[in-house]
Amino acid sequence: MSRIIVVANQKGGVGKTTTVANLGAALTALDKRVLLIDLDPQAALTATFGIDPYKLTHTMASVLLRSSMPFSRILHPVGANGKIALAPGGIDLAAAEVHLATKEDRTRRLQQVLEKNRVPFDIILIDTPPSLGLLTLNGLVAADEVLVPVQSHFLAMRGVRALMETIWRVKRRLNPDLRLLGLLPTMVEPNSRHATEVVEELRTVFKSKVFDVLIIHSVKFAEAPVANQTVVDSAPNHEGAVAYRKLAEEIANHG
Amino acid sequence: MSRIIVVANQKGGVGKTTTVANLGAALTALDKRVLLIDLDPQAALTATFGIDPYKLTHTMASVLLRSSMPFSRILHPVGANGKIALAPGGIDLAAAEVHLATKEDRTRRLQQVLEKNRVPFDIILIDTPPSLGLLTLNGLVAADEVLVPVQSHFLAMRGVRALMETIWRVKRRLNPDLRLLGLLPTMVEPNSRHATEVVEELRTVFKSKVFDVLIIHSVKFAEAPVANQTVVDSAPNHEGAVAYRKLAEEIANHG
Ligand SMILES: Nc1ncnc2c1ncn2[C@@H]1O[C@H](COP(=O)(O)OP(=O)(O)OP(=O)(O)O)[C@@H](O)[C@H]1O
Ligand SMILES: Nc1ncnc2c1ncn2[C@@H]1O[C@H](COP(=O)(O)OP(=O)(O)OP(=O)(O)O)[C@@H](O)[C@H]1O
Ligand SMILES: [Mg+2]
Ligand SMILES: [Mg+2]
Repeated sequence: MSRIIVVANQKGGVGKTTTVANLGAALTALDKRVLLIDLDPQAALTATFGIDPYKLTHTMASVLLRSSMPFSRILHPVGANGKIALAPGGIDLAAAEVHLATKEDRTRRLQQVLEKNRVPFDIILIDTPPSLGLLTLNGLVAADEVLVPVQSHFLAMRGVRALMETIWRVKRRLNPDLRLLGLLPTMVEPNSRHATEVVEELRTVFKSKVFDVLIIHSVKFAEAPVANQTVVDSAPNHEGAVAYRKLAEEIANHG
Repeated sequence: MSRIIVVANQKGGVGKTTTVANLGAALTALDKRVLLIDLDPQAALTATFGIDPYKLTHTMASVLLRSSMPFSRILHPVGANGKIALAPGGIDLAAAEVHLATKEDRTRRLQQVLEKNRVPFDIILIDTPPSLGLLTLNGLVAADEVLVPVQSHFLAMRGVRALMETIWRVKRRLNPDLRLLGLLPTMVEPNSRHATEVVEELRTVFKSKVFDVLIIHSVKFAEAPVANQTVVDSAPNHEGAVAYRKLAEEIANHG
């Protein structure tokens, strides 16, 4: 049985895609068989691994709308040595979301696909867009666990409570197995009192649900996607890479 | 006649809200009468000025759904000396967006409201959520000009072309007066080759449509909202405040 972890936060630009890509690379280095799923119409995860979503005929949109294309056929090998499987996103996901809105099982499409196709993966990571719409809901319903990156800024703190309420509602009504894996402080500016105070506030409110690992703010994370790489693969001794590897170990060991 | 500028970019966390707040404060300092409109259900702009959206009975949602509440009655005085008017956002905007989807004039609600209520403002700035859904479309249809903040990271560059296509489509079908005011490079890491390359790429592709002004990356922008302030008001000599004031002058003088 695969472990399905959805990475979600409706606040934009908090490090969701970066976390899926780097955590995926770090889990692969621990010999886990990893599948990454891109549910964002902007397909930043797909672009991070050098795939041009505009050139794809099949993305997650076709899978959610149940086209004849089998799930395994849309997968691309990515990452160092092509060891990660990626189910790409693309702009047609925006139209798919509108189309799904009229369907009875609109929140369960991804869950159904993964139930039919779980075979070869140990861990499945799902990237979501900055909203709490149907695409993110499909991720929350399909998943066993939710990982929430929280940028260590005041404005990013505000949305966490609303997100917890959404997770709770999904758990009550749609996916009783869903549990919060943890809150991951991201973009922590070194030597910034503000960042320290935000992380302390997170730990006060959410206690052990906040990972010990912090991801520091570093321009390396913005640079790596240019070369279609993750920081974990391109700069393994970088502080950010070390942090994502620690996160991977913590997640792999407390399954 | 007011000048209506919508600040939009579907990529999350690129500095839309920060730009509306700081540009608004800088324009007010130039003695412009400024109205800020918060179209984001997460209402970060509203929170930036110390208003708790959860405590409001009337937000932009009531206005878009044409409740009996007149537009002028939902406005709050904010900023230094309460000189800025704010039309607050809130979580009910998410439900309003779903409700609007069934209406014939779903993209024109904001335009209609502003046509009826333009009276006292020189400049109206509209903040939008990180998506190209109905709320952002209402902003694009109601506006005369679009200002696009672009984070100076590779991943943020990707969405600009798709956004330009959306602006062009809105101009052709819904709002012939809409024009691109400019692209504003944000979060430019000082001394980073990556940031310089991204800004150079922007200037190569979009030429004079890229503002000369750059907004540097500074933790001050994350800190200011904690004290319900903008950097323009709280640290007027800070490089970021100077940049937003320059932007305000450039916009005010090239009306
Ligand atoms: N720790 C970090 N330090 C500095 N920059 C980072 C860090 N993590 C990610 N970034 C950069 O910040 C930007 C936002 O990150 P990312 O795209 O992963 O966030 P997101 O939550 O997926 O955004 P969206 O809401 O648009 O999907 C990207 O350009 C990324 O390269
Ligand atoms: N120039 C800057 N340097 C550093 N941090 C910044 C800068 N501008 C904004 N920020 C911070 O980065 C975060 C994202 O900015 P902001 O919320 O304005 O972006 P946004 O595009 O409105 O995000 P969303 O897509 O979620 O609405 C905020 O916490 C803000 O305080
Ligand atoms: Mg993303
Ligand atoms: Mg915003």
